[in-house]
Amino acid sequence: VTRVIAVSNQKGGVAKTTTALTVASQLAKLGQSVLAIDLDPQGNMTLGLGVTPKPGDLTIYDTLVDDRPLEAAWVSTPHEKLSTLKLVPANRKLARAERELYGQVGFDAILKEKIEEVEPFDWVVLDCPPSLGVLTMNALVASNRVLVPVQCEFFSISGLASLLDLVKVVQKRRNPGLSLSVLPTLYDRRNGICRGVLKELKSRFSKQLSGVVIDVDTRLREAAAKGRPISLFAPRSRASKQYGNLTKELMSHGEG
Amino acid sequence: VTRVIAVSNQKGGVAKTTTALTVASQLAKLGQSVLAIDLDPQGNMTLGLGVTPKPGDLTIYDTLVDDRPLEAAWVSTPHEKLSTLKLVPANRKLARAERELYGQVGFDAILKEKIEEVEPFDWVVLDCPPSLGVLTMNALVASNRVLVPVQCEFFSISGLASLLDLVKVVQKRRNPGLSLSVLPTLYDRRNGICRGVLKELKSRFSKQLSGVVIDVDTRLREAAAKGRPISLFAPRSRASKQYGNLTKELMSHGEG
Ligand SMILES: Nc1ncnc2c1ncn2[C@@H]1O[C@H](COP(=O)(O)OP(=O)(O)OP(=O)(O)O)[C@@H](O)[C@H]1O
Ligand SMILES: Nc1ncnc2c1ncn2[C@@H]1O[C@H](COP(=O)(O)OP(=O)(O)OP(=O)(O)O)[C@@H](O)[C@H]1O
Ligand SMILES: [Mg+2]
Ligand SMILES: [Mg+2]
Repeated sequence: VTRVIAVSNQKGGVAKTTTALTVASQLAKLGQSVLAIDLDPQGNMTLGLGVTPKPGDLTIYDTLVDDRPLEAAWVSTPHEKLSTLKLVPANRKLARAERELYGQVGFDAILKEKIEEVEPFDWVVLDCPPSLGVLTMNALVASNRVLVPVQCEFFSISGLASLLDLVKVVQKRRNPGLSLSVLPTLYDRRNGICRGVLKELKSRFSKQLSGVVIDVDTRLREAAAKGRPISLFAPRSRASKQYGNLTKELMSHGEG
Repeated sequence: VTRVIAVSNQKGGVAKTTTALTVASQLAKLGQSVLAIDLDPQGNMTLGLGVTPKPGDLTIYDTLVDDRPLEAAWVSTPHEKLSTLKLVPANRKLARAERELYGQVGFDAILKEKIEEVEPFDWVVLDCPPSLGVLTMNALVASNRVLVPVQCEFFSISGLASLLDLVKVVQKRRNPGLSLSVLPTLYDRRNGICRGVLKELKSRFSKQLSGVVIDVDTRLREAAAKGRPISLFAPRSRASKQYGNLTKELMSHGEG
């Protein structure tokens, strides 16, 4: 059964893209077949995997709005070790999808349908934009797990409430099999606020909190600048190991 | 003449809210009359100024969608030194405004009209969400300056292109008087990628680049956690001084 993971948080800059592309690349490096889908008009996952879409190439927009099949849009990355990874890229045009899809019957289940139409991959990894709109709704309806990266700082906790409410509505109306994981990211052990917020996450999300914490590691920024996932750029770095532990944890969850 | 500043960037987590609330509080501390408007459904500017809206309080949603006057929604902050600052709060309900306003005639000029209906403030400071939708469009149409905080990392430069295109369309069709400033934020002097991206910003935006760079400073996170702007929480910190220089630079721009 295909495991579909949505990486989502409407707070900006909390390492959604970094987490999505790193998990996707580590699963692929282990030989799993992975379909990564960039659902953010900014196209950071596309850039971070070293893919440069040419004008005229199909993107996830063409799948969602013009009903093109996913296999017409996915591409390989330039990395030999990730030969079992396909990426459906995004570009700025995707910003229009929020408006163009909204209000159509079943607008929140289009991505799910498209994923079910292709030969099953072992994994599908979705990188969501920093908002709770149509693209994120499609991701939550299509997934069996939503992974929420949370930066341990003050604004984070209050922001989680609206995402959790949306997850509940999706579980109730569309997708009862949707599980939730919370992943502390950009963690700075020397910072008292970080430690305090992590403590609060542990008490509020005792069941859903990942056993992994991702520390701040500048190697991740360097890897992104090279268009290479950390698992290829610096496999022995702390960040690569921590994301490796996260990948193992996700694989151990059984279905979803 | 009222100077209206929109703080905008669709990239998440680049210090839009931190910049908007800090500039608004420093102008108010200097005795200027300031109207701060939180345009992000996450309501981080509202939290960061120590305001806790009660259920039933009006927010910017009520102004934009239900045509309520701004003065029915603005509140004071709990900080005595900021007595000349009024804040129009935001809450999750604002997420609906993106959809509810889109497509109405003149949907992008509603905020501008509302600002022109009130007794003029010296300054209006708008904190935009991490997206280029209806709320950001309203901010760009209503402003005479858009201040773009940019974190010096790889994804930033490519993301600026779509914001700059939107600014150009707004300048052409709605608001020829809109000026652009680019502010390097979350700057880490020890990081080679940061230095490289700053160099690129200097060459691409030689005219629009601020003379100020905001360094990473954990005091800003502590201030936010206390619901106090850095200018009150730690006025002698490096971040407070750097934002003070930015505020002086904005005041020196003459009109807008
Ligand atoms: N553990 C980490 N240590 C250091 N830098 C990190 C870490 N995780 C992510 N980053 C960097 O932080 C920035 C934000 O990360 P990223 O773009 O993945 O966040 P995001 O949640 O996808 O942002 P957006 O909301 O804009 O989509 C990037 O420059 C990234 O390289
Ligand atoms: N110069 C700085 N040094 C250290 N931390 C900072 C700095 N500027 C902002 N921060 C912190 O970084 C985080 C992101 O900042 P902020 O929320 O202002 O960004 P944003 O662009 O408004 O995010 P969003 O896209 O979600 O609206 C916050 O925790 C904030 O306290
Ligand atoms: Mg992202
Ligand atoms: Mg913000």
